[in-house]
Amino acid sequence: VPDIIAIANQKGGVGKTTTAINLAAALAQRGRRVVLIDADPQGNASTGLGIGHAARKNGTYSLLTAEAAPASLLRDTEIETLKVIGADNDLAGAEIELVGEDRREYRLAERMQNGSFPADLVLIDCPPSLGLLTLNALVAASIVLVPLQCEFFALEGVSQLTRTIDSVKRSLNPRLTLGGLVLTMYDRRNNLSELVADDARAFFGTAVFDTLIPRNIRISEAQSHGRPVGLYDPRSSGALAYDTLATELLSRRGYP
Amino acid sequence: VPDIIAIANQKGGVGKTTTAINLAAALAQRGRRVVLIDADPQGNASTGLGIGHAARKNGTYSLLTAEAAPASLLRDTEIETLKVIGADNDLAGAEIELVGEDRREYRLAERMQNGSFPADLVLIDCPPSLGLLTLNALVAASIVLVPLQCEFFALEGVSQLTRTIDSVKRSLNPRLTLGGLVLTMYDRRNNLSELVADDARAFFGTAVFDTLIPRNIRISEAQSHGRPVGLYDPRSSGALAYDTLATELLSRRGYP
Ligand SMILES: Nc1ncnc2c1ncn2[C@@H]1O[C@H](COP(=O)(O)OP(=O)(O)OP(=O)(O)O)[C@@H](O)[C@H]1O
Ligand SMILES: Nc1ncnc2c1ncn2[C@@H]1O[C@H](COP(=O)(O)OP(=O)(O)OP(=O)(O)O)[C@@H](O)[C@H]1O
Ligand SMILES: [Mg+2]
Ligand SMILES: [Mg+2]
Repeated sequence: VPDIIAIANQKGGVGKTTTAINLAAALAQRGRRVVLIDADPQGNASTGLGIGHAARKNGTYSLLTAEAAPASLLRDTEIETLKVIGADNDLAGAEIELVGEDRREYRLAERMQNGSFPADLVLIDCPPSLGLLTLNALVAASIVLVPLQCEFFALEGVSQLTRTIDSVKRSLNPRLTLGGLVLTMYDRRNNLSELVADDARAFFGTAVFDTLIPRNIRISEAQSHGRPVGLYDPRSSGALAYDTLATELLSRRGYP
Repeated sequence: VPDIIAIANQKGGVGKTTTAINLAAALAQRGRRVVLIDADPQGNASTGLGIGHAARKNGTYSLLTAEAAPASLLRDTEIETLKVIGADNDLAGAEIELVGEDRREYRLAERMQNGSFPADLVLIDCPPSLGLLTLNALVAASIVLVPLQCEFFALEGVSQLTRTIDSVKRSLNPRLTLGGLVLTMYDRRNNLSELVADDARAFFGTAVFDTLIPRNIRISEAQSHGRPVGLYDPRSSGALAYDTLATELLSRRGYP
């Protein structure tokens, strides 16, 4: 059974997609078989990995609403062991279609059972809300990674997210735990970054990953080329940070 | 009847709240009577204007679900002519409670009729989604302002937003129009900013405001002090830009 990691935070623009793309790529470059599921109708993770619009037609929307074999929805990327299930705006329809369904929060979890696709790790990029798409990811996941932007509003919403994680754990998915908080867009020149990082560590302790992701323009440039930063500019501070994050995640999860 | 302006974009972290707070403050500092409605359960606009948690208890949630007189929900700010209707996490409940109701998209528009509060301009800060809270804002509004971050993913979702605006105009609110796109977090040192700005102008023409909002650390510092940047550091590039934006908005709307 793959290790399923939801990447979630209802605060917008905190680096969920950037973390999903670059962490998935860094894990795959070590030979792990990784699947990235784009669960955001904006489809930014699909764009950031160069998945064309036609290739998204059978993607996360079909995974949630149709009966197609999940393995048939996997799209190739530049990295042999990294596959993507893409998203487009149709996925916004799934959220409305599922509302009246029985066991609507379990749809993704059920579709991913019985070894539906060969993977060691599955990462799920969530939209900036705590609606049905994010709930499906939380019910399917074993852990949640929470990107936390080192900016002022970032800490505001985290207690709402941890309350949601606790209530999903209690009533829908008992194995779900908080995998940790990842500090993103850290800018040494800006003392707010330091304040937010200190606050986060004071509040969440060792749940905050040691790896700090710096603000690095090569990260957004890579996205405009549809490539992970590790391939676009392997020696950039962004690429090195996501590689370190991959090491830390594997060691926290007890991988050899 | 006040001029009602929704500030919306389902892409997260693009500067919706920052624009709502600082544009509202700049308009109020010219003596216009302004009300800012925080329609995001994260309550970042409430925090950014120093509204305490107790003062949010009777806020946008009550405006949408209860019968309290709207004028009784107005909270004072440091600026005499700027009032706020605050938000807290209860507002996330309104979205669920309204789903089954008749005319659920018109709730805000109906509550703001008949001169419910003395204002020249009402700004509504929307959450990063196109759900029921944003729909209520679009139905109540005369125009939509769309903050567009000068970063790669920013242009991805805009066509989905303009489609939503068109469909709201066709079926729910015939007077709604696109008020314009405001380019935010523009960074002269980063050529992606220039690319996004050029793309936006090529695509939307004069609908893109001339005023560029620069990335300016004083803007986020001001938020951590619960004050608009125009009060926190009036000579900062951020404060000057939002003041220029207020001038441009008033002239585009035909104010003397
Ligand atoms: N470390 C970084 N350095 C520089 N830019 C970054 C970094 N991380 C993210 N960005 C940029 O910040 C913006 C927001 O990041 P991203 O889209 O990953 O956030 P998100 O949380 O997925 O947003 P949403 O809430 O809309 O899903 C993007 O334009 C991205 O390119
Ligand atoms: N011009 C600017 N210069 C520097 N920082 C900025 C600027 N505009 C916004 N920010 C910072 O960027 C972050 C995102 O901005 P903001 O919260 O206003 O976006 P939003 O679109 O309202 O986000 P959400 O989608 O979560 O509602 C905040 O931490 C804010 O302080
Ligand atoms: Mg994203
Ligand atoms: Mg906001």
